[in-house]
Amino acid sequence: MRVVAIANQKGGVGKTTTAINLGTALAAIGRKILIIDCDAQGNASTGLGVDPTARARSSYDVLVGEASLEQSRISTAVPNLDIVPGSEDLAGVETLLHEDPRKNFKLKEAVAAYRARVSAGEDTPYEMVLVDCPPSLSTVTINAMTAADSVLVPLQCEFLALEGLSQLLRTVDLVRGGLNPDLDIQGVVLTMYDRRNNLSDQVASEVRSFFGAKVFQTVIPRNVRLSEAPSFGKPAILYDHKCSGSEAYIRLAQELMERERER
Amino acid sequence: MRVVAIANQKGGVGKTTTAINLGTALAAIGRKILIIDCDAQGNASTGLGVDPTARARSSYDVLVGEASLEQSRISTAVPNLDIVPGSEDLAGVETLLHEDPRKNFKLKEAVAAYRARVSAGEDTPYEMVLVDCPPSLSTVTINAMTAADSVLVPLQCEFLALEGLSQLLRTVDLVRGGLNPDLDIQGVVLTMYDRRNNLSDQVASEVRSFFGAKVFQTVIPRNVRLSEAPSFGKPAILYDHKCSGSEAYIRLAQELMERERER
Ligand SMILES: Nc1ncnc2c1ncn2[C@@H]1O[C@H](COP(=O)(O)OP(=O)(O)OP(=O)(O)O)[C@@H](O)[C@H]1O
Ligand SMILES: Nc1ncnc2c1ncn2[C@@H]1O[C@H](COP(=O)(O)OP(=O)(O)OP(=O)(O)O)[C@@H](O)[C@H]1O
Ligand SMILES: [Mg+2]
Ligand SMILES: [Mg+2]
Repeated sequence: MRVVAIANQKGGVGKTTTAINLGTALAAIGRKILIIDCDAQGNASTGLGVDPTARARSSYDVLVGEASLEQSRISTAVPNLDIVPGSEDLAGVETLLHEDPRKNFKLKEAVAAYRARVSAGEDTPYEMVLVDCPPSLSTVTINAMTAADSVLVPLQCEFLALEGLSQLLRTVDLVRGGLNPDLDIQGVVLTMYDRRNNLSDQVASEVRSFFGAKVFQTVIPRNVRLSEAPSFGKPAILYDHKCSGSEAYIRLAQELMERERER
Repeated sequence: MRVVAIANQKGGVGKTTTAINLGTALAAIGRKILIIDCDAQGNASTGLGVDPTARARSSYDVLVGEASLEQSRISTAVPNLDIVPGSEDLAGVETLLHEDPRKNFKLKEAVAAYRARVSAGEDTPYEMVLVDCPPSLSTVTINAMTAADSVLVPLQCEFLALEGLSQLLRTVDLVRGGLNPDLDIQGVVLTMYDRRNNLSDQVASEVRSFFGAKVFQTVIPRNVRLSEAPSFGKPAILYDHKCSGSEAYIRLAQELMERERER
């Protein structure tokens, strides 16, 4: 059971879209996947068609220690794909956990408890857990990085998106230095690539020269079907599996599984 | 001196692009403008060509009470436009101010101190102060809303961007109920509108039916020149004043000044 934090404090770079569609593509090739929606807006939950009234328990309850992963997860319309929904309450986590000496380990402890259930034969394992992070380096994102085996960084092919990279990498180093020594960078995924626009190419080549082989070969193109799909409560792969966005996420899932095999 | 917080916790909706280009357009019609960059990535500072080494003091110093606005502001390449730069240290504000009973009033107090200087003839007033907020409803954004006369909400014409609106409005109500009774919503600006795509129209009409006259007539189109300009350290209006993005921000500045006159 590998835990991957999908994180980047720059807003609107495709974290949620990657969590939903990479998760769906992995589930479509038979892997059992859990998405943990750690964003107060609950975009991943909406994009997977989870009605706001069906979110009795959420990642907030898990982070504050009031519910386990198995109590909070619900199934989605996609076979093999479960989700722990997000909740507006997450905006209050920073304040609520401030005095708690274990504030950075809450998600790690919840994952460890689930792994113990699996070892005891009380539950079936997920092959991968994807954590959709909010656009900040706050306690929620630190929790995700502390619980994770690796960080997947969606990077929009825009100039301003390059600015926050060094801060993100320093944060990963900080977490690796204290909270989670085994944390590594799974990879960088270029998103919203528009081949008609020079800027996309410039950003892509700059990222490849900086991150080298860590950058996935698969590049996610800008594709309006990806942004339409959530309005139907479906991942793009169910909404329109032939569009360029869906095909790219299917390729990304395959590339990710190859990397996992080589590990 | 009116203070306007440019806020929306959804990431990547055009908060920084609006702060830079609306600020530049207002300065170009002769208004004296101050931008306060409250985002840890310092995108507004970069987009206005402020070199990272020239950011000796920042909005962080203002928020923790170690520097005044006039000590932290610097001029930009745009006449009539000054900026208080952003800084990575802002990521630590939440923790640093947690125990401070005045934690939500830091920016308000700095603005009040500046106003006192103006009354005493020690400084010239800004006609407007634009605060570029980070993509969260944390202490930094609450500070901006507490110091502000009104909130300007950039809203991307995308389905997922609608999700966070109710939480944003509740936060404005909360701030109005306790910290800043005079806070109102200046308006909603539709951004990244793409007329080739139905979704943009659907989102735009949904927003207009929800917010009515609060929605600016001016709609900002998706225009690649707006995303290229920051890589040259220039606002779009200096980089390419004839492009559709620049023209839209010039119209928005005029519409905003009309609204201010009618107030
Ligand atoms: N490849 C793409 N092509 C076109 N639109 C996209 C693509 N990826 C994401 N989008 C759209 O862009 C917007 C931002 O994407 P998304 O919400 O996934 O980013 P995020 O990083 O999760 O944002 P936040 O920082 O707010 O959590 C959404 O409206 C989404 O539908
Ligand atoms: N109208 C537009 N047309 C095309 N690109 C745009 C437009 N407005 C903004 N952009 C680009 O979209 C990206 C997101 O915009 P911006 O950074 O201003 O949003 P933001 O809300 O400030 O993001 P964050 O939540 O990270 O602070 C940037 O790369 C910017 O250059
Ligand atoms: Mg998201
Ligand atoms: Mg910004």
